[in-house]
Amino acid sequence: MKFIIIGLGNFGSSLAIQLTQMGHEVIGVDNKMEKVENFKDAISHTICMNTTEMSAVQSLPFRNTDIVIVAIGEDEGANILTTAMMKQLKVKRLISRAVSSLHQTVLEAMQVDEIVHPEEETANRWAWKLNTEGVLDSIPLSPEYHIVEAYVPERYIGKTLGETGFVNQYNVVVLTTMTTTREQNEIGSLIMKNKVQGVASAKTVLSEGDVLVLYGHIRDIERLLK
Amino acid sequence: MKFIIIGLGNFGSSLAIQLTQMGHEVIGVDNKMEKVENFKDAISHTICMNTTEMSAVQSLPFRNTDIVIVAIGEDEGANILTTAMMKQLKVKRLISRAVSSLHQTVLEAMQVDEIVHPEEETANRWAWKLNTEGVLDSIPLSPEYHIVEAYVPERYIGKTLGETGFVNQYNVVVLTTMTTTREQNEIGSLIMKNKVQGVASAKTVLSEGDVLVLYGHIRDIERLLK
Ligand SMILES: Nc1ncnc2c1ncn2[C@@H]1O[C@H](COP(=O)(O)OP(=O)(O)OP(=O)(O)O)[C@@H](O)[C@H]1O
Ligand SMILES: Nc1ncnc2c1ncn2[C@@H]1O[C@H](COP(=O)(O)OP(=O)(O)OP(=O)(O)O)[C@@H](O)[C@H]1O
Repeated sequence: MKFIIIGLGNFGSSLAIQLTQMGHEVIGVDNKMEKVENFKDAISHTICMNTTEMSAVQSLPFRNTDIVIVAIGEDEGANILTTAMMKQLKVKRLISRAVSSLHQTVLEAMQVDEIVHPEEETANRWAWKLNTEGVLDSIPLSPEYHIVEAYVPERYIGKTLGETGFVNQYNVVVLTTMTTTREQNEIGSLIMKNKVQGVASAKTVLSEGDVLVLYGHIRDIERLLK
Repeated sequence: MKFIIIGLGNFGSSLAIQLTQMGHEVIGVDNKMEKVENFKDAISHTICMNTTEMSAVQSLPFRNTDIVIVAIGEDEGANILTTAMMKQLKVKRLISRAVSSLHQTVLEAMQVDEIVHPEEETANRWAWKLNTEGVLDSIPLSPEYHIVEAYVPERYIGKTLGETGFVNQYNVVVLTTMTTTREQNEIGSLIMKNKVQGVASAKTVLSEGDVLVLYGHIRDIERLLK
C-alpha cells in the first residue's frame, strides 16, 4: 500500500521505517532537513517540506495514497493545520496523532478517521503487563475478555493440556505455550527468551517455567491461575 | 502493588493514572510543580522533586516499592542520572524509558530490568494494524505466529464455526468473534463499535460484517482469509 507520514519524530519515523520494511511505499515528510537526511535510506522516499503551507503540500501525490498519517508531536498547532489541509485535500484515510485532550477534541471535530496517542497507548499496554504478579501480559479485547500470558500453575506441571481438562472447566481457549530460557544478549546481560510452541493441542505438554497464552473471561482466568 | 513513577509527561502520567485506577499504590514524581498539582487527584500520591539529586531521591520509600519506572523523556541526561540513582539504591525492579538508540545502549549497560520505547512500541502496533487491507489488527507472539483480527471470509458467512471446519483445515485457534455496529459518539460522528462475543465454540454463527479473532501461523491465516 502507499502511505504518506508527516513528522519524523520517534513515532513517525519508527512507523515509516517499519512500513517500508514490510514492503509498502512510504513517503516520509519533515520540515527539518537533518531528519530527512537521517532517514533517507530507511524510508522509501523522504521529502523536506513545511506541511502547514498549502502551496507545498499540494505537490504531494495524494491521489494514489491509501493512508496519510500526521505524526507531528509537540507543535499542536502545526499538527492541527496539517490535519486541516489533509481534510481539505480529501485524502482517502486520515490518521492524526493527538498530544493533549484539547488537541483530541479538535481532531474529533475535524472527523479524522483515527486518532493515535503514542505515549498513552504504550502506557496502557504496560499497565496491563505490570498489573498482576505472575501474569506477564494481559491484552483486553473487551473489559472482561482478555488474552493473558501467565506461568503454568503448579498443579498442571507435567500434564498434557488434554489431561488437565482446564479448557472445559474454565471455558478458556489456549492459543499456545512459550518455553522460557535464559540467554546472554550482545552485551553479556542475561535476558529471558520466550519461544512460542506453534499452535496448542490436547497433546501439548505443560512444563515448569512454561508460559500459557490463554483467552477467556478474566474472572475464569483468575480462578484457573490461583 | 506499589509503584514509583518518575516523570509525569504523557507516558508517565498515563501509566501512573491507569495503575492508580487499577487499585495500585502509585507515587508520581516530577520536578515541575504544575505537573504535580495537575495530577494530584488522579494519582495516589504526587511529589515535586528533582530526581537527579541523591539527597532528594533518598527520601522516597524504596524499600516497600515493587517497581520503579523512570519515564523522563526529552532530557536524556536526567533520565540516565535518575536511572543510575535507582540502580545504586538497589530497587527491586527498574524499568526505564529510552528516547534514542544511544540512550538505549547506556540503559542496557546499566542493566535495567526492562526498557520502554513508548513512541516506537505504538508505531510497531500500528504498522501491523495498517499492514494488510481487510485485516484490522495483527499481534505477533513470534515472527510467524500471530493473533489476527479480520472480517469473516465470504464463503463462511451464515455457517457455524463447526460447519466451516476451517479450524482443522488451517490449524488455527479461534478465540472469539466481534460484531461491528455503527454508533454515534458524543460529538455526533459515526464510529464503528466492536462487541466481543465471549469465548468461541463450534456453535458460534459467523455473520456478515463479523470480525474473526484467530491465532495461528501467518501463512495458514493468509490462506484462510483469501
Ligand atoms: N510544519 C511542519 N511540517 C513538517 N514537519 C513538521 C512540522 N512541524 C513539526 N514537524 C516535525 O514533526 C516531527 C515530530 O514532532 P516533534 O518532534 O515535535 O514531536 P515529538 O513529540 O518529539 O515526536 P516523537 O514523540 O514522535 O519523538 C519533528 O521531526 C518535526 O520536525
Ligand atoms: N530531573 C528531573 N526530575 C524529575 N522530573 C523530571 C526531571 N527532568 C524532567 N522531568 C520530568 O519528566 C517529565 C517527562 O519528560 P518530558 O516531558 O521531557 O518528556 P516527553 O518526551 O515530553 O514526555 P512524554 O512523551 O511522555 O509526554 C516532564 O514532566 C519533566 O518535568
